[in-house]
Amino acid sequence: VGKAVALANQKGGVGKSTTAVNLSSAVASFGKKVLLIDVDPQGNATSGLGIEKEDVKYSLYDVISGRVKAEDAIIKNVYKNLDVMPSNIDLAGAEIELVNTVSRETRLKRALESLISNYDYIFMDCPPSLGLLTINALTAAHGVIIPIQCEYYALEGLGQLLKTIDLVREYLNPGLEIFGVLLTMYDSRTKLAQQVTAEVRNYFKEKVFKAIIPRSVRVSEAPSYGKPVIYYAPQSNGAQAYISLAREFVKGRRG
Amino acid sequence: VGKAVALANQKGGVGKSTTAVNLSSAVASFGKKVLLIDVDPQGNATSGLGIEKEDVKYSLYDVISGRVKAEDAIIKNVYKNLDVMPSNIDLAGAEIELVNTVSRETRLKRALESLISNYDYIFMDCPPSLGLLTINALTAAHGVIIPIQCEYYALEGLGQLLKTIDLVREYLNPGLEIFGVLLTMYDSRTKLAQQVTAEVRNYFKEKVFKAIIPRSVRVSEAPSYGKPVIYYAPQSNGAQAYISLAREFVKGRRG
Ligand SMILES: Nc1ncnc2c1ncn2[C@@H]1O[C@H](COP(=O)(O)OP(=O)(O)OP(=O)(O)O)[C@@H](O)[C@H]1O
Ligand SMILES: Nc1ncnc2c1ncn2[C@@H]1O[C@H](COP(=O)(O)OP(=O)(O)OP(=O)(O)O)[C@@H](O)[C@H]1O
Ligand SMILES: [Mg+2]
Ligand SMILES: [Mg+2]
Repeated sequence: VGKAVALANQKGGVGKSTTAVNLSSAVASFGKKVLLIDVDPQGNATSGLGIEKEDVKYSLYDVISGRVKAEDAIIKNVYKNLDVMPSNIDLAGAEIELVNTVSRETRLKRALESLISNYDYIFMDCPPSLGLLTINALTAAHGVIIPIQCEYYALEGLGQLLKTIDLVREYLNPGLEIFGVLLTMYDSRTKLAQQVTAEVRNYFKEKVFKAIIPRSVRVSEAPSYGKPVIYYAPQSNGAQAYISLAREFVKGRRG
Repeated sequence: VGKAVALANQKGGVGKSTTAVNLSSAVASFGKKVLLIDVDPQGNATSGLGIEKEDVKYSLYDVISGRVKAEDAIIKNVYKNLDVMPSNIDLAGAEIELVNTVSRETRLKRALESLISNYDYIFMDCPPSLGLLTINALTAAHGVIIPIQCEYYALEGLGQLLKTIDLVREYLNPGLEIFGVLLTMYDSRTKLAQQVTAEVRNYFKEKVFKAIIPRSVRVSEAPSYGKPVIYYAPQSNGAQAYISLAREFVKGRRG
């Protein structure tokens, strides 16, 4: 049975979508069957893989609101061994629509039951909030990867994120683990990056992935070509970092 | 009467808090009476100004839930001519608590009525979402400043943001204007920044501020010292850019 992984951090702009796109495609390039689900109404992971939102027939919104089965909203082989369940702006309405419904936190988990055995890994890209969409992803997940930007503000919300993970584990998903903490946009020239890195290692200890993603222009250019950086600029240090992260994740993942 | 300005963009990490902290302190350094309200539960603007969250007695959450008057939650003279209404994680609960209440969108606007004449400008830093907290800020504001990072993903959500501003103008706040669009984290060495800048100018035309904020390590280091960059590194190109933005904003603001 496949492992479901949420990319979550309510701090904005820390590299959740970039990691979802690049880690899922790197793992898929190893020959694993991978599904990427875009749980963010902004749909950055969708467009980062070159999918035009106008062409999307069914999205995660249609699945969560019960209109279609999960399989109907999947675009197959977007890249080698990589399927995508896209999202579009309709998903923005889901949070308010779900608030007063029954089992609002387990919609995504139930939708995935029928397809989880078709994949080795399912990655879910979360929006920058701890609202119902992120809660749905944490409830459906076996584990969480937490991208942390090597910047001062990035340290602030971690306590709240860990509290939310604990709450989900206690009430909704007892098996939820932290698969790892990923340092992103690391600029070795700045003191700040070194200070933040030291603090993150101090706080999370062995949960911090050995792979560190450097700040790299190729990484930020790749989405404008609709490609993961491992296909846009395979020799770049950003692409190489995501490949070693994928190796470390597949080899070392607990559970 | 003071002008209320919301810093809004649901895309994460585009420089909302950084702009809220540095623009408000630059305008205050000109001798204007300024209040900064932190409408983001993450409280980055609060800590970016050196305020310890444990020391905060009353926050925006206490004001919005009607427990205290706005004046009671204001910390005076955090920097020259700059008062702050801080936020802390309690505010994260407000979105869910407000959903089923009467006039949930106008809580902040009503709370500010008693104090708006004490200030020349009131800046509000919004979270990375278009939920009730951002709607409250847009409803209380005379105008919006939209920070846009010079990156590909930053272009995606703009249509939704403008739609939300239109909805607020139609149903909640007829006078809501766009005071301007601010290009942030501009790296002149990359083609991407030039491409994104060209697209933003094409889309927003004269609404784009002439001042462009460059990517600058001093800007990202300043919050770790609890200081606006204009006090942390006044000669840096980041500080100078925020000072010229402040001048342009104060001189050219319509209304
Ligand atoms: N390693 C990197 N080097 C350079 N730029 C990067 C890197 N990782 C991400 N970026 C850029 O930084 C910006 C923020 O990254 P991204 O959008 O992936 O973050 P996010 O956490 O998904 O944001 P949001 O909170 O809005 O969902 C994007 O423009 C992206 O292209
Ligand atoms: N001009 C700049 N140069 C370098 N770094 C910057 C600049 N502006 C902002 N940053 C850094 O980029 C990160 C994102 O900025 P900031 O937190 O202000 O964005 P935000 O839009 O408020 O994020 P959120 O969506 O989480 O509220 C921060 O770590 C900040 O220090
Ligand atoms: Mg994202
Ligand atoms: Mg912010």
